[in-house]
Amino acid sequence: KPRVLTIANQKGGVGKTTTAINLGTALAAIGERVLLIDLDPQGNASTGLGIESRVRKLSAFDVLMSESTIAEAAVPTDVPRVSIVPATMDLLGAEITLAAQRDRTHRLKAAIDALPDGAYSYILIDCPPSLNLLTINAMAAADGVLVPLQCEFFALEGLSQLLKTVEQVRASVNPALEIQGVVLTMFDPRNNLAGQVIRDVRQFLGPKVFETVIPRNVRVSEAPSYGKPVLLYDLKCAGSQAYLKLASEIIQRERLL
Amino acid sequence: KPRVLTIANQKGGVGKTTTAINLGTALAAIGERVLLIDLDPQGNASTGLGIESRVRKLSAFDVLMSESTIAEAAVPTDVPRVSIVPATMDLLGAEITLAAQRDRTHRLKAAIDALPDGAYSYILIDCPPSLNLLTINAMAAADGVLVPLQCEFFALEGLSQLLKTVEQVRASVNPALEIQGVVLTMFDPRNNLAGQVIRDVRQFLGPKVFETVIPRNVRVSEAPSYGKPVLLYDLKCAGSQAYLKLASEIIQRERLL
Ligand SMILES: Nc1ncnc2c1ncn2[C@@H]1O[C@H](COP(=O)(O)OP(=O)(O)OP(=O)(O)O)[C@@H](O)[C@H]1O
Ligand SMILES: Nc1ncnc2c1ncn2[C@@H]1O[C@H](COP(=O)(O)OP(=O)(O)OP(=O)(O)O)[C@@H](O)[C@H]1O
Ligand SMILES: [Mg+2]
Ligand SMILES: [Mg+2]
Repeated sequence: KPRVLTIANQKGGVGKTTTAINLGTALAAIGERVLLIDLDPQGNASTGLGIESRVRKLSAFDVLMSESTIAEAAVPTDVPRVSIVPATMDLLGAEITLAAQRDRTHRLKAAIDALPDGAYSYILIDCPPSLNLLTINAMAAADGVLVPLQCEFFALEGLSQLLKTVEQVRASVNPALEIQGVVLTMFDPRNNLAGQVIRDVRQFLGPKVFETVIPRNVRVSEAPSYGKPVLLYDLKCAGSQAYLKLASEIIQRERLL
Repeated sequence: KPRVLTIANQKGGVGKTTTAINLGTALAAIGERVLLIDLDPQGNASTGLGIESRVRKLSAFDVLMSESTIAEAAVPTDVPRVSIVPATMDLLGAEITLAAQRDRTHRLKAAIDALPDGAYSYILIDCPPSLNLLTINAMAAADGVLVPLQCEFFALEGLSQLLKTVEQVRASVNPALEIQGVVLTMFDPRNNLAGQVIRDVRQFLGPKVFETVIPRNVRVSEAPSYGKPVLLYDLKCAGSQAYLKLASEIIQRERLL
């Protein structure tokens, strides 16, 4: 059975998509077979992996509507051992379309459970910046939630709400759900506040916060315009090295589980 | 009648809240009477103006539910001539609660139209990072949409979808709606891509893009942790000066309308 990680945070622009693409690539680089599922109607994870919107035939929307299986919708990317179920704008209508269905929170989980055993070892789900039905579907399907957290004041404010939501999903929809970890992103050592945020978060959440901190690194934000993960765009840069370190920290932690 | 500007972009973390708070403060500094309406369940605009969540009695949710008028829900802030209708987490339930109402897209407009004449000269509405019923309500109530755009690749990708949505709202819900302008935010001259994004956007949208560009400036991101707009936290910094320039550019443009 694959390990399913949902990458979620309702605060916008904190590095969810960047973490999905680059952690996925780093896990594949160390030998894992990775599937990304792009649940954000913006489709940034699909674009960031070079899948242009005009070639997206089947998508995560079709999977949620049971029009297609994951096996049919998943497409390979330029990254060895990384496939993706792309996103389309149809996802904007998922909430209204699924609202009346009894199993509306478990559509994604059902699709993942139908995958043949051994197809993937990791599944990463990129979420939109909201706590809507798409994000709930992702949490219902997941073993763990990975929370990217920008080292900024507004990002800290949303953290307790997110933890409450995970609690609610665990109580009602997915008893096995846990916080995989919080990964601090876009850290700029010149910003005094950032250091303060890191100290606060480590104090508040202790071992739930990954040791690895992702630095702010311009190469990370340039890579998507070439349709590539930063590991393919510039393997030696600080951003790539941090994501490789995060991948091995995740594997280490899971060995201990 | 007040000029109503909706600050919207479904891409997360592009500077919507920062622009609502600081443009509002800058407009007040040059003599306008400003009301902010915080439509984001995260409530960052409310916190960034020093309204802590435990003192928020009435909120934008009560206004949308017609439980309260704007006059009752609006509270003063530490900034002279700036009031705010704060946000609470209840807003997360607005979409489901309003889904069955016939006038669900015009609730906010009705509340704004009920305001006594001359109460405010500008109303700024901060939106969540999605194209949901809250954002549609804001667009239905607005004269113009102000689009903060981060100088990054993923932000550019979402722009055409946002423009399409504005078109749809104009065709179905608010024929008077127009794009007030696109304001480029968090510009870092050391980032080659940022310069490219600015050239692309000016070429694509021409005069719809404000001359004023908001620079990335650490003082801007420090101010909210003190519950203050950056203009009160550090008036001389590059961020404050840019928002003052943006306010006068908006006033100039409106004089020409
Ligand atoms: N470590 C980093 N260094 C520099 N830029 C980064 C870094 N991580 C992400 N970015 C940039 O910051 C912006 C926001 O990141 P990203 O889009 O991944 O966030 P998100 O949480 O997925 O946003 P949304 O809430 O819209 O889905 C993007 O333009 C991205 O390229
Ligand atoms: N000019 C700037 N310079 C430096 N930091 C900035 C600037 N503008 C905004 N920020 C910071 O960037 C982050 C994102 O900005 P903000 O929260 O205003 O965006 P948003 O679009 O409202 O996000 P969301 O989509 O979650 O509502 C915040 O932490 C903010 O303090
Ligand atoms: Mg994203
Ligand atoms: Mg905001």
